[in-house]
Amino acid sequence: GIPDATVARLPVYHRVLVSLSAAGVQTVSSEALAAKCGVSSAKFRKDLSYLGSYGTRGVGYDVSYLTYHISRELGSSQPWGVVIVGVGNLGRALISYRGFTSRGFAIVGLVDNHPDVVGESLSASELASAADLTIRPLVDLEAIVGDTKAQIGVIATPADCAQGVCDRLVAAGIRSILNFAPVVLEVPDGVEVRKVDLAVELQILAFHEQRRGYE
Amino acid sequence: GIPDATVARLPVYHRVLVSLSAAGVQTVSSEALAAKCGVSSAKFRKDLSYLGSYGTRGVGYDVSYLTYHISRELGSSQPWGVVIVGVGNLGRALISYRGFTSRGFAIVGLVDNHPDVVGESLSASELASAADLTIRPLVDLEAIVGDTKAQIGVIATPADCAQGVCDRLVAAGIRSILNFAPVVLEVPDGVEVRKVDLAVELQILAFHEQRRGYE
Ligand SMILES: NC(=O)c1ccc[n+]([C@@H]2O[C@H](COP(=O)([O-])OP(=O)(O)OC[C@H]3O[C@@H](n4cnc5c(N)ncnc54)[C@H](O)[C@@H]3O)[C@@H](O)[C@H]2O)c1
Ligand SMILES: NC(=O)c1ccc[n+]([C@@H]2O[C@H](COP(=O)([O-])OP(=O)(O)OC[C@H]3O[C@@H](n4cnc5c(N)ncnc54)[C@H](O)[C@@H]3O)[C@@H](O)[C@H]2O)c1
Repeated sequence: GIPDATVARLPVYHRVLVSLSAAGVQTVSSEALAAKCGVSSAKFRKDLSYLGSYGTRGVGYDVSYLTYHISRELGSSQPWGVVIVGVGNLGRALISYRGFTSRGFAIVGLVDNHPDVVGESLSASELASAADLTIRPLVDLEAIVGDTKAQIGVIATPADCAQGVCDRLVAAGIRSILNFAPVVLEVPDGVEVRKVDLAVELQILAFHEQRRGYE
Repeated sequence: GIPDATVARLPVYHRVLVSLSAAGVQTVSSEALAAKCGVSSAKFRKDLSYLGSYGTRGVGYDVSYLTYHISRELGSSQPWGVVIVGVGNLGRALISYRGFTSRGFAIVGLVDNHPDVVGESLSASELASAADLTIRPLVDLEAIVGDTKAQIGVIATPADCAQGVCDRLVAAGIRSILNFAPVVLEVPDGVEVRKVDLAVELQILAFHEQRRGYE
């Protein structure tokens, strides 16, 4: 399949192409396009080859065709509805992060099980979304997924309840889960779980720092 | 160089090897070791080949030699001191995440510039570290890095002040930075910045969800 790193770059390519076609540019070389996206032209060409897209040697890429092609790959069903379960420190940092809404993700549901948290209302401007949202109890999870047609669940709860929350998200119809809790979730076939471990970022930094010591 | 994904797996290999040598195991096949680490044996052998480490066909790997070799690559200067600048929602989620301390990272400094936050004391048990820590003002950043010999800086501030914070970390001697703020930081040669964008995780999930629709 297509490598994750390539998938992660496609929205960047799409944004640059959209601004080029808005500026009336018809064709563009892979060097110029790659430079605007902050990657080498070899990496750019390699990424597009995974989509079966090749420029014409000496002419480059057709901007409007390539914009259409990438947006079809990325999916037109934007915005993607996201439900966040666990509205603690991490959940709140995710809620106010503008990087989600700017890429076509809308937070459509907030769920928690702590009596002090449930019932709290977050304003549309804080969520950068269309409407205010109230933090709802766990018992409402199925109704929220059903009403909003959310497609992605984010688990930001403690580890001990993460599997239970995951099972309920899957039973409600969610097939894509982003998990922060430090447990390995068991899911049926057809459900994809991505696990984030920010400690890995520190490990990579430490590994390189250690090697710098030898230079 | 060694791919990041390989670097991220080395601590897992190291933990498994440490428990095998504690159990008195002398040699182990790459299949058995890979299975314990949750990877294919082909990926395991490929990872170790980056370190110049090859098992003996039919015999496998020498557990104590391989443990020593990987721990040398990972660096023995654990624990690595980490200073977190910006103790808001994200900063607090990072502070209480057990995944950092369990991999040899100790939070040795907390810095913020909001009068309500500066002066707050966090207990050693909340930090899973040796001592209580008080959140200090930005003006103390250089003294904290000097006193603690911290090697890694984490930026969890809003975007508009992130470059300024980065410059001060670098001037204080930090050469490894984990940046969450949505800006591209400029740093001199010799300083490594890793940027986290959790929206990329959602993009990858959405990309696969979109493709599932075609199946
Ligand atoms: N993977 C990483 O890199 C990383 C980094 C930081 C934190 N974490 C993890 O993220 C999780 C959240 O961290 P935090 O600092 O925000 O913790 P937190 O305690 O501030 O927040 C957890 C929230 O989950 C809620 N909750 C508890 N049980 C629940 C349930 N059954 N259903 C719904 N909500 C429930 C709590 O009421 C609370 O609001 C933890 O598991 C932590 O280990 C992971
Ligand atoms: N990259 C990602 O995936 C991701 C995800 C979530 C949040 N974020 C980003 O992380 C940052 C923090 O998010 P948050 O939700 O914790 O925000 P927050 O407002 O809760 O916390 C920010 C903290 O930084 C402090 N601060 C502000 N200016 C400072 C300065 N000059 N020096 C020191 N401290 C300063 C504030 O007092 C506050 O405590 C934001 O930039 C946000 O966009 C990134």
